[in-house]
Amino acid sequence: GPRKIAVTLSKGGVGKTTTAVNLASGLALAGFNVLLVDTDTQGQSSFMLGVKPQAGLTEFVNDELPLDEIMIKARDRLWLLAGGKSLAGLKRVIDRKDFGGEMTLREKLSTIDKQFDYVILDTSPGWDPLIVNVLFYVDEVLTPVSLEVMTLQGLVEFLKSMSSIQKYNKDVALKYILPTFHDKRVKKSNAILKKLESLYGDHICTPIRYNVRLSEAPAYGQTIYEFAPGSPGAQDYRELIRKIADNPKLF
Amino acid sequence: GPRKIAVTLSKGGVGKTTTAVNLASGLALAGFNVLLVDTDTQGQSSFMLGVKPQAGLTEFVNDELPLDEIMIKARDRLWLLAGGKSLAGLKRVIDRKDFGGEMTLREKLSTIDKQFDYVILDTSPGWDPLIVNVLFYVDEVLTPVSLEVMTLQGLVEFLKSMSSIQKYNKDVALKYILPTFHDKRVKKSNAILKKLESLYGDHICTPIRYNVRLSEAPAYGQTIYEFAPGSPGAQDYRELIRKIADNPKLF
Ligand SMILES: Nc1ncnc2c1ncn2[C@@H]1O[C@H](COP(=O)(O)OP(=O)(O)OP(=O)(O)O)[C@@H](O)[C@H]1O
Ligand SMILES: Nc1ncnc2c1ncn2[C@@H]1O[C@H](COP(=O)(O)OP(=O)(O)OP(=O)(O)O)[C@@H](O)[C@H]1O
Ligand SMILES: [Mg+2]
Ligand SMILES: [Mg+2]
Repeated sequence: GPRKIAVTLSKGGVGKTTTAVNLASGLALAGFNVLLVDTDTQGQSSFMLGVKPQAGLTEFVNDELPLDEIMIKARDRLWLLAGGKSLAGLKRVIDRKDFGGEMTLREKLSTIDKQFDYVILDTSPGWDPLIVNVLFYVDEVLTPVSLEVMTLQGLVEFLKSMSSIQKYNKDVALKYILPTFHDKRVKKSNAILKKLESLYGDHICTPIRYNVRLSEAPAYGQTIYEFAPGSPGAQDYRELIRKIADNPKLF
Repeated sequence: GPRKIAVTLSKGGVGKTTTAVNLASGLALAGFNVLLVDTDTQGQSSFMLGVKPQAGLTEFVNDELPLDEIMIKARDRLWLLAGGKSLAGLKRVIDRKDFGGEMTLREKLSTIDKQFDYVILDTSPGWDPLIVNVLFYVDEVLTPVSLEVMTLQGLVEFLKSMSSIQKYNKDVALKYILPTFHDKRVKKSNAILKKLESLYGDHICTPIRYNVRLSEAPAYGQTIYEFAPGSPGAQDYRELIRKIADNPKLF
C-alpha cells in the first residue's frame, strides 16, 4: 500500500502547508504517484497550488459526488482532495457518531489510496476530531518545527496528545521532525536547533532555511520548484524528498 | 463596562498570543485594570507570562471552583483566566447545547468583567465554537496580520466568517488590523503592507516590526517591556497601546 504521511503540529504557522505542498509536488516530480489530502478548513493547499476546487474531501467522505468530479489533477502525478470551509460539515458528521468516529477518514481513504505511492495530509493548527482522524489513518508523522521557543512548547504538548492516540493506533509513529525557518545568522535559531537535536536527534531532518521565495510562490499558485528552482527553499525541500524517499540520487 | 477586545485571526502563527499578552500587560503598565482571557487549547498566554495555572477558563465557565482559586494575578493590574487542554471539555459543553451555545462565554464573563477597564481575549487559530463564543462576547476585534500572501488569504476568509456572526451580533466590529513581522528591508513585506492599506486603510495600525526579542522573551516568561524595554518590539507595542487607549501621552 502507499506510504501515508501526516504533516502536522498543533502550533500555527510553522510551515505545515508549505511543507505538505512542496513535499507532495516534489515527490510527484521525482516520479511517484502522490495524493495530497487537505484536512484544513483554511483550504490553503489548493491556494498554494493555484487551483480553485468546486468540491473536495467533505464531498468525498459524504459520498456526495463521484470521485472523478472531486479529485483534482493538480500536476503530473499529483492529485488533490481539497479542504476548505465545507470541512466544518465533516467535523459535525464525525462528532455525531456514538463510536468509531475517529475511523471516518481511514474507512473512506483506504478505498482509494492503493493506486498511490504516497498519501500526504496537510492538517489544521490546533487539535480536533479531524486531526485525530488523520492520526488513525496514517503510519508516519512529520512535524515541521519553526525554530522558536513558542513552537518548542507546542511540540512538547503535541507529542503528549499524540501519545494518547498511540495507545489505540499502534501503527502511527513520529518519523520526521523538520526544523523550519532556520536562519543561520540568528544565534537563537541555532540554539533551538541544537536543543531539538539533543532531545530528538534521530528524527531530525536537514533544516529548511528561511527563504522569502517560499512565501512568494503562493502568490503565483506555483510550487517552489516552478517559482524559484534554484532557491535555497527548493534545494532544501529536494533534500527532504531524498530523505523521505530514502534515495540520495533523486534530482 | 469594560472595553472587550478579541485578538484573533484563523491563520496560524501571525502573532495573536504575542499581541494579546504584550497588549494586555502594556495596558496594565499604563495604569488600566486588565483581564486577559486565554481561549486557546494551546494555553500559550500563560506560558508567555511565566505562570503555571492549576485551573482557568474551563473551570470558571463550569463553576468548578471559586473565582479566587482560578483567576491568576499575572502582574500588577493584570489578571489571567488561563487556557489549555481542559478547554476541549468546554467546547463539548458548548456543542451539546441545543440552542444558545454561542452565548456561553458571554453569560459567564459578563458576571465578572465590570471591575476591569479592558478584557483582552487570545484565541486559537482556525474557526470553532469557542471563537464564535468570543465574537458573541466582544465589541471590538483586532486582527494581527503577518505580511505574507498566505496570511492575506486567511484574512479574506476570516472576514467572511466574521460577517456571518455580525448578522446576529450587531455590536461586534473589526476595529484594528495590526500588521506584524514587518521587515522594511524586504520588498514583499512593504508591498503587502501597501495592499493592506489600500484595502482596509482606516483600520490599519502602525506595524509591529520583526524583532527577534519578541520571540526570545517567552523563554524567560517575561513581557517585552520586562525582557527588552528599549527594543523595537517594545516600542511598537507601546505605540499600539497609545492607539488603542487613544492617548498619545502614555509611556
Ligand atoms: N522556510 C520558509 N521561509 C520563508 N517563509 C516561509 C517558509 N516556510 C513557510 N513560509 C511562509 O510562512 C507562512 C506560514 O507557513 P504555512 O502557512 O505553510 O504554515 P502552517 O503551519 O501551514 O500554518 P497554519 O497553522 O495556519 O496552517 C506562510 O506565509 C508561508 O508562505
Ligand atoms: N514581531 C515579531 N518579531 C519576531 N518574532 C515574533 C513577532 N511576533 C511574534 N513572534 C514570534 O512568532 C511566533 C508566532 O507568534 P504567536 O505565537 O504569537 O502567533 P499566534 O498567532 O498566537 O500563533 P497560533 O496561531 O499558534 O496561536 C512565536 O514564536 C513568537 O514568539
Ligand atoms: Mg497550513
Ligand atoms: Mg497563539
